[in-house]
Amino acid sequence: MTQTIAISNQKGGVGKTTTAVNLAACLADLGHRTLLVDLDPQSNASSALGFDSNRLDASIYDALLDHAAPTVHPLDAQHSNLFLLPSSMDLAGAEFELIDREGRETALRDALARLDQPFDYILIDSPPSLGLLTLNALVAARWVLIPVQAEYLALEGLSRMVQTIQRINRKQNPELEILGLLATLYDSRTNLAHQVLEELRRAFPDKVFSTPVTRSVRLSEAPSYGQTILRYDARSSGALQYQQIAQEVIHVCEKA
Amino acid sequence: MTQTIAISNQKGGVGKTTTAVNLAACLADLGHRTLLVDLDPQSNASSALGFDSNRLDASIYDALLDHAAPTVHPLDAQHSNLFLLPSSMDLAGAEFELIDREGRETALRDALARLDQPFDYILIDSPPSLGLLTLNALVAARWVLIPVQAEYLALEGLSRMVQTIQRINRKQNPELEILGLLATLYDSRTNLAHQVLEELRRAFPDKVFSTPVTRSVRLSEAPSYGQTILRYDARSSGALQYQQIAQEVIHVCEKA
Ligand SMILES: Nc1ncnc2c1ncn2[C@@H]1O[C@H](COP(=O)(O)OP(=O)(O)OP(=O)(O)O)[C@@H](O)[C@H]1O
Ligand SMILES: Nc1ncnc2c1ncn2[C@@H]1O[C@H](COP(=O)(O)OP(=O)(O)OP(=O)(O)O)[C@@H](O)[C@H]1O
Ligand SMILES: [Mg+2]
Ligand SMILES: [Mg+2]
Repeated sequence: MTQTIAISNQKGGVGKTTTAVNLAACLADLGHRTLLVDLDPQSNASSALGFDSNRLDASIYDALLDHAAPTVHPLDAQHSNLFLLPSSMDLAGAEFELIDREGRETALRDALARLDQPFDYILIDSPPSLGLLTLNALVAARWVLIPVQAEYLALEGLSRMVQTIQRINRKQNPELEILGLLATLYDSRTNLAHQVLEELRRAFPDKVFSTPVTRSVRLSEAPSYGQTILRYDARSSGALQYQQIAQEVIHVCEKA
Repeated sequence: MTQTIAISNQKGGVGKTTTAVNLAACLADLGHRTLLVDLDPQSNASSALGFDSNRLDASIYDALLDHAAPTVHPLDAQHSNLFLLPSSMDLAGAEFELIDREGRETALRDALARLDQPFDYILIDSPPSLGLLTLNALVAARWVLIPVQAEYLALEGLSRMVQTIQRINRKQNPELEILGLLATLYDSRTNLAHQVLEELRRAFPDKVFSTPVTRSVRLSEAPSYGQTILRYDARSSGALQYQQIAQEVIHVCEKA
C-alpha cells in the first residue's frame, strides 16, 4: 500500500523542499522504495539532489498534460531506494493550461496511477501557493505534512491552509488527512520560536511532530553540493532530526 | 512623478513583505507620500501593519476585476505619509478569473491609474510565484527591487526572475528596470552568506544594494505587534539598515 504524502504550505521559505528531500532520503535509507515528486516550477528539489532539469526529454509536464507515463530517475548514486520525478521549466505554464481541462485537479493523481513500478512512499514537494499545482498535490495525496516556520508571519496563514485541506477532503479526496505539522528553522534561543511552538501545540493537539528541525547551516549548505543531509553530513543535527521525523512518519502511516 | 516599485521574487520566504513594509515606512518618515499595495493573497503586508483584511468593504479584488477606484487606507496612527491598499481573501481567486480577460496583465496598472490622490512612491508586495499577480506587479511598475536571501536555493531561481523581467520589459513595459538586488536574512557568521553575496556582486555589478539586511529577531517580532520596525524598535539594526536602503532607493529613482 503506497503512502502518498504532500509536503505543502502556501507560506514561502518554510522548509518544504528541505523537508521533502531529506525525509525522502531517510525513508530510502530505511529500505523503503521512495519517490520524490518535484511539483514546484522552481525545481529546487531536483537541483538539491544534483539533478539538472534542463537535460530532460520527458518531464512531469508531459505526464500531467499529455497522459504520458511519468519517467522516474533512480538516484542510486546517493541512496539506492530513492527515485525522482523531476520538475521542469514548462511546469510554470502547466497551471494556466490545466485550468480549462476536464479533471484539472486530478491530473497528478491520474499520472501517479500510471507509474510502471511500485513505491512504498511518494513525497510531493509543493510550490508556495494554493494554486492548481498544490491542489493537484492535495488531491493525489493520502497525507499532508505541513512544515511551519516558528515565526509570526508563518503562523498567520496556517488557518487558510487547513481550510483548503478540509475543503479538498470534503469535495475531492475523502482520504486526505493531516499527517502532522513540523516546526522548521527552529531557533531555540528566541522567545518567539518557543511561543509559536506552544501556540502550534495548543491549536493542533497531537498533530505537531515531537522533533522540531533546528536552524543549522549544514542543512542549507547541502543543496549547493547536490547532496542530501545524510550524505553531506550524517552526524549533523539536521540529519539526526530528519531521521527521527522519518520514524514518526512511518509510525503514523502504518498505524492508520 | 510617482515612482512605482515592485518588490518581487518567486522564491518564497526571502523577505519581500518585510522589505515592502519597512521600506514604505522609511520613505513615509522622510516625508514622501507612500502607498503600499498588498498583492499577495496571504495578506502578510496588511497584517504586518495591523490591518484586518476581513473587515473590508471594497478590496483590491474589486479594483482589479470590476474597474472600481481602489480604496486606500491611511495608516497615520504609525506613519503620517503611509497608506495601504490591502489584500483580501478573494485575491486568491483573482488569478483564475483574470486569465480569460482582455488585458489580464494590465489590470493593476489600470487600477493604479484610477487612484484619486497622488503618491510619491508606490510599493507593491508580490506573492512567491511568477503567476498573473506578480506579472501584474511587473507591468504596473517602473522599477523592480529583488530581495535575495543569501542562500544557495535562493540564488538558483534568480536567473528565471531576471528572464521574466526582461520579457516584460520587451513586451509590455519598456520602462521596467531592476532597481537593485537586496541581500536579506544575511548572517555574516556563515561562509555561505559571504559566498552568495560575492556571487551576487559578480553576476550583477552595480545592482546590489551596498547595505545587506542582517538577520535580526526584532524584524520578525515587529509584525506580531502590527508595527513597522521604526515603531517597534527604532534603534535596531533592521531599522537603521532599512533607512540606509531607503536613501539608496531615493538616489537611484531620482537619478534616472
Ligand atoms: N533547518 C534549517 N536550517 C537552516 N537552513 C534551512 C533549514 N531548513 C531550510 N533551510 C534553508 O532555508 C531556505 C528555505 O528553505 P526551503 O527552500 O526548503 O523552503 P521552501 O518552503 O521549500 O521554500 P519555497 O516556498 O520557495 O518553496 C533554503 O535556503 C534552505 O536551504
Ligand atoms: N532580516 C530579517 N531578520 C529576521 N527575520 C526576518 C528578516 N527578514 C524577514 N524575516 C522573517 O523571515 C520570514 C520570511 O520573511 P517574509 O515573510 O518577509 O518573506 P517573503 O518573501 O515575503 O515570504 P513569502 O514568499 O511567503 O511572501 C518572516 O517570518 C519574517 O518575519
Ligand atoms: Mg521549495
Ligand atoms: Mg510575503
